[in-house]
Amino acid sequence: LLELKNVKKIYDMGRDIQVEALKGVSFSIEEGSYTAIMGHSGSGKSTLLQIMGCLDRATSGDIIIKGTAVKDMNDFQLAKFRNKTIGFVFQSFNLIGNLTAIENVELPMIYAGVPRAERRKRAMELLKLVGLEEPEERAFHRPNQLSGGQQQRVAIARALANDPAVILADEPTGNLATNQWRRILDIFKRLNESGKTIIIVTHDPLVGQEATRIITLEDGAIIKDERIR
Amino acid sequence: LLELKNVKKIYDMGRDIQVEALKGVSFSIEEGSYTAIMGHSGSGKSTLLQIMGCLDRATSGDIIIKGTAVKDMNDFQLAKFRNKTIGFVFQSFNLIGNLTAIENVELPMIYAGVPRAERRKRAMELLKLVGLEEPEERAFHRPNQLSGGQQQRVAIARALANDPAVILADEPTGNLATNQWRRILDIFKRLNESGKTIIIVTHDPLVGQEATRIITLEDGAIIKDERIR
Ligand SMILES: Nc1ncnc2c1ncn2[C@@H]1O[C@H](COP(=O)(O)OP(=O)(O)OP(=O)(O)O)[C@@H](O)[C@H]1O
Ligand SMILES: Nc1ncnc2c1ncn2[C@@H]1O[C@H](COP(=O)(O)OP(=O)(O)OP(=O)(O)O)[C@@H](O)[C@H]1O
Ligand SMILES: [Mg+2]
Ligand SMILES: [Mg+2]
Repeated sequence: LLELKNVKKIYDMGRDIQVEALKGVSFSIEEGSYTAIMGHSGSGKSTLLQIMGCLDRATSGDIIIKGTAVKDMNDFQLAKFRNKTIGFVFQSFNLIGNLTAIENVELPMIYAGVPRAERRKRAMELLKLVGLEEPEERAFHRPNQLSGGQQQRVAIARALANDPAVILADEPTGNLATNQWRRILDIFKRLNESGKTIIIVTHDPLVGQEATRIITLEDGAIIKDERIR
Repeated sequence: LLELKNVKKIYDMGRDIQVEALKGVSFSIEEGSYTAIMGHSGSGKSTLLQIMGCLDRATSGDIIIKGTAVKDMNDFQLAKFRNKTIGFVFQSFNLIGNLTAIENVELPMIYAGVPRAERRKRAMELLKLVGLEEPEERAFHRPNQLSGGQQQRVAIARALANDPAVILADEPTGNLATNQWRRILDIFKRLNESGKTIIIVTHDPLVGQEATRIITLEDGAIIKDERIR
C-alpha cells in the first residue's frame, strides 16, 4: 500500500544549522496491516507520520502510495487524495478553535462534498462512538470548552469522518484514562478487522501491543522492526 | 498549606445550559506533600488544578492558601502570589508561539524581576535538567519547531523557573517515553524531598504511584481519597 525508500527530512534553521529529523528511512506498509511506530520523544515519529500522511514533503527519498510516487502529484492532487483516503489524528489535535466540536468533525465531509443533513448525522454518531460524554451537549462546545481528553476524542472522530482507508494516529490515547483509551483502541481494532490500514505513533507499550508490527525509531533512524504474532 | 471547602465550578453556556464541572469539592493539602489527582477524562481534574493554582476562580466555595482566603485577594495580588509561589504545567503546554524555548522558560523570571544574565543561565540549566535533546540548539527553536514531548519538557522547565514552593502539573508525562518521564518524575521527587509541595494530575497509574496520596475524581466529585505508605 505504502512504500518509503531512503526518506530523509532535514529542517533548515538558517545560519548553517540543520536538524536531521529523519536520516534515511525505508520500509513498506501492507494494506490492512496494523503498525505501531514507537521511540523516544524527539526521535522523529511525528515527522515520519506526517510525511506518510502527505501532510509534509520529504527532503529526499521516495514515497510511493499504491504504485504512484507522491513526488509526481501536485499539491491539489495530494490534498484530494489525503481528504478521501487518509484520516489523521494530530498529536496536538489541531482542532479549529472557533468551530464547535461537531463542526470540526464535519469539516472533512464538507471538503468531500457530503450533504448537510448526512454530515450532521454522521458527525454526531462519531462523537458518540468515541465516547464523548453527554455528546448532545458537548457537540456544541468549542475546543477550549472541552477537557484535553474530550478534544482528543473529537480529533479522532474527525479523522474517521470520511471513512478513510488509512488511519494515521499520533499519540491518540495520551489524554485518556484506561477504559476510555481501551474504547478507542477497540474502534481501531474493529476498523482494522474490516480492512482498514492502521498506523499508530505511541510511546505507550500497552498501546503498541495492539499492533502486529512495531517499528522503533531512534534519532531519525529505524533501529528495530519486529512483527509480532 | 492549601484548603478547599465545598468548591463548585459551573460553566454557563448561555441558553439555560450549565456544565457543573466541580460539584462541591473539599480537601486540604499539607505543605511538602506529594498528591496525585486521578480520574477519567472529563471528570474535572484540570478545572480543579487551575482553581488550586489561582488561574481560575471557583463559582462558589472557599480556597484558603496559608490562612488567606483567595476571595479576599484582588487579581493583582493573586497574580503576584502565583508568579512567586506556584509553578504550573498546563495539559496543552500553553507555550508562547513566537518566543523561543529559552525565552518561554525566562518569562516567569522576567515578571519576577530577575536580571537578564541570571535568567538566561538558569533557563539553560533547566532545559538541560529536563533532558531536552541538544539543548544548546533546541533552546532557540520556537515551540512549533519542537516535538510534542520537547514542548512538554519546555513547559515543565518554565514551571520550575522561579523555584516555586508549589508545583501543579497537569498530565506532565503524556508525551514522553519511559526513561524520559522517569527523569521528570525523579526531578519532582527530588524537589519534594527538598520541601516542595507537588500536585500532579494524571490518568497513568504508574505516575500516580509516585505520590503518597491519590485523590480520585468522577463527574466533578471526589469518589476516593487514599493515602499510601
Ligand atoms: N470552558 C468550558 N466551558 C464549558 N464546559 C467546560 C469548559 N471547560 C471544561 N468544561 C467541561 O468541564 C468538564 C471537566 O473538564 P476538565 O477539563 O476539568 O476535565 P479533565 O478531568 O481535566 O479531563 P481530561 O483528563 O480530559 O483533561 C468536562 O466535561 C468539560 O467538557
Ligand atoms: N519545524 C521544525 N524545525 C526544526 N526542527 C524540528 C521541527 N519539527 C521537529 N523538529 C525536530 O525534529 C526532531 C523530531 O521531531 P518529531 O516531532 O518528529 O519527534 P517525535 O518523535 O514525534 O517526538 P514526540 O514523541 O516528542 O512527539 C526533534 O528533535 C525536533 O526538535
Ligand atoms: Mg511527536
Ligand atoms: Mg484535563
